[in-house]
Amino acid sequence: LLIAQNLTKNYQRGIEKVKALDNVSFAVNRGQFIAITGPSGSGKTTLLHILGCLDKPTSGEVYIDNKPVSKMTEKELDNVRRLKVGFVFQQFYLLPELNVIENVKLPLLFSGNPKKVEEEYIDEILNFLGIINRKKHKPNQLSGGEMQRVAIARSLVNKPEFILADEPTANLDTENGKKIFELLIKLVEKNITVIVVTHNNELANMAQKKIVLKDGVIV
Amino acid sequence: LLIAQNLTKNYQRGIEKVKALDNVSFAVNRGQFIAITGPSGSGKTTLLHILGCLDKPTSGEVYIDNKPVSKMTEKELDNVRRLKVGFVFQQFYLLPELNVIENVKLPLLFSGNPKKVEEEYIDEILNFLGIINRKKHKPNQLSGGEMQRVAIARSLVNKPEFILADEPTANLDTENGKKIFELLIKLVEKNITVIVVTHNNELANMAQKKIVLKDGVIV
Ligand SMILES: Nc1ncnc2c1ncn2[C@@H]1O[C@H](COP(=O)(O)OP(=O)(O)OP(=O)(O)O)[C@@H](O)[C@H]1O
Ligand SMILES: Nc1ncnc2c1ncn2[C@@H]1O[C@H](COP(=O)(O)OP(=O)(O)OP(=O)(O)O)[C@@H](O)[C@H]1O
Ligand SMILES: [Mg+2]
Ligand SMILES: [Mg+2]
Repeated sequence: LLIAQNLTKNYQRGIEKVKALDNVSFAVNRGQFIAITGPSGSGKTTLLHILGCLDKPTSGEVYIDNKPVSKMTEKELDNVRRLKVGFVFQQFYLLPELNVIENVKLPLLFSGNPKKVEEEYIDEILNFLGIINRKKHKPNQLSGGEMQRVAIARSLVNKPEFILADEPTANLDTENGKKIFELLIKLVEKNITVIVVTHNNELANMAQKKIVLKDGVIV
Repeated sequence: LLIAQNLTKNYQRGIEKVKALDNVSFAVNRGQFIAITGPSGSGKTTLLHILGCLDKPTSGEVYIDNKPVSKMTEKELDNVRRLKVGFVFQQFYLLPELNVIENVKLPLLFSGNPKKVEEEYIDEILNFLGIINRKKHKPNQLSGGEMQRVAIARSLVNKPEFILADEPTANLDTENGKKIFELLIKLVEKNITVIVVTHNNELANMAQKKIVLKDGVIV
């Protein structure tokens, strides 16, 4: 379903070259639960962004449903980013001028809501995540963990085939973290492919497969 | 040294009132290591900002060296924020247009570097935190955990009497997280007062005193 083939990502800064990813290859099947772990700076976020078509590798290829991403049209790439993949960013990236419900519904605006997602479905997600009472708050009126949960809710709203989540429990206490584990497992049971970058060993151990990065290389 | 007396913080949003803190009181002695824990949304960040004079309570008082904060002049408050307290923010708040070393040295610019902090001292901190090779990177050229460590380095540069750290290991792996524990303990050994908000139970258990919040109340 998703293949990473010899992915390399270099960042050039003047004479300095940072090798963020070095020949990373692996395959993911539909409905699998994959954890990506490794030290800070090992290339996890870089890898996740390339898998989600939000960034291009310096060399190597990503295949989605056997189609090479480098050969996709802009229209096909948009389709991947807006409908196939739900992305939870490490930095959240909520829009400061929109409130919670507007931020969560933003992907529907871009996709035109082709799956006809209902208000009740969204409320169900917000309720499960414990943030239903924050629907009208703006991001600067939320705690760190509340912002994180809004970012998670937003990734689900287009009912994507893949969830790519970058440290989704970093700002959460144990109780709320467990709710996220539960959510991710429910998605996998619905045959959604979940790839999560995490420093949380408990969450990583729930995955069917662990990819461990160190200095941009799979170890 | 630091006294919180009946701190209450309400946020009014139209007809809705959020009670972020409700009658919170405790005392902290010089050189103590205090952990503040509790679920997401329980008021930890709100409390830390009030203790660090970055926000005012709706009612109640903070005393620093027996001086009530509400009676301090703007000059005295500036002195507290710039020299007495080193603050590590949950959202980091690094300036995007400055590189790492410029971001770390920013407090020296505001304080006029009265303690004559040297370049070697700063390099020592960056080296200990494992980010010495990122001195010239801008924040958008850093990983989440690297940004977190820059925020920690910045809080130390004015050699403050207090460190107030909001989830300083949230974006770090176990190894790098342990480095932060080590750093905080070294500071406490130097008689610096450390108050850390954390979801990390291992770090919280190293503290001499734990303050547990739930719905804005100490439990
Ligand atoms: N400006 C605001 N207006 C309204 N409500 C607010 C505002 N700022 C914070 N809150 C609310 O106050 C509560 C406490 O927020 P706070 O950031 O202190 O929580 P926290 O314990 O740090 O949570 P976390 O562990 O998620 O970081 C939250 O429920 C939040 O929604
Ligand atoms: N635009 C850039 N220019 C130069 N170096 C970069 C850039 N973006 C990232 N890097 C570097 O690439 C390395 C990998 O970054 P990445 O964000 O993928 O790490 P990570 O594994 O997600 O780390 P963390 O656990 O701290 O979030 C880091 O050392 C970072 O400094
Ligand atoms: Mg990352
Ligand atoms: Mg907080």
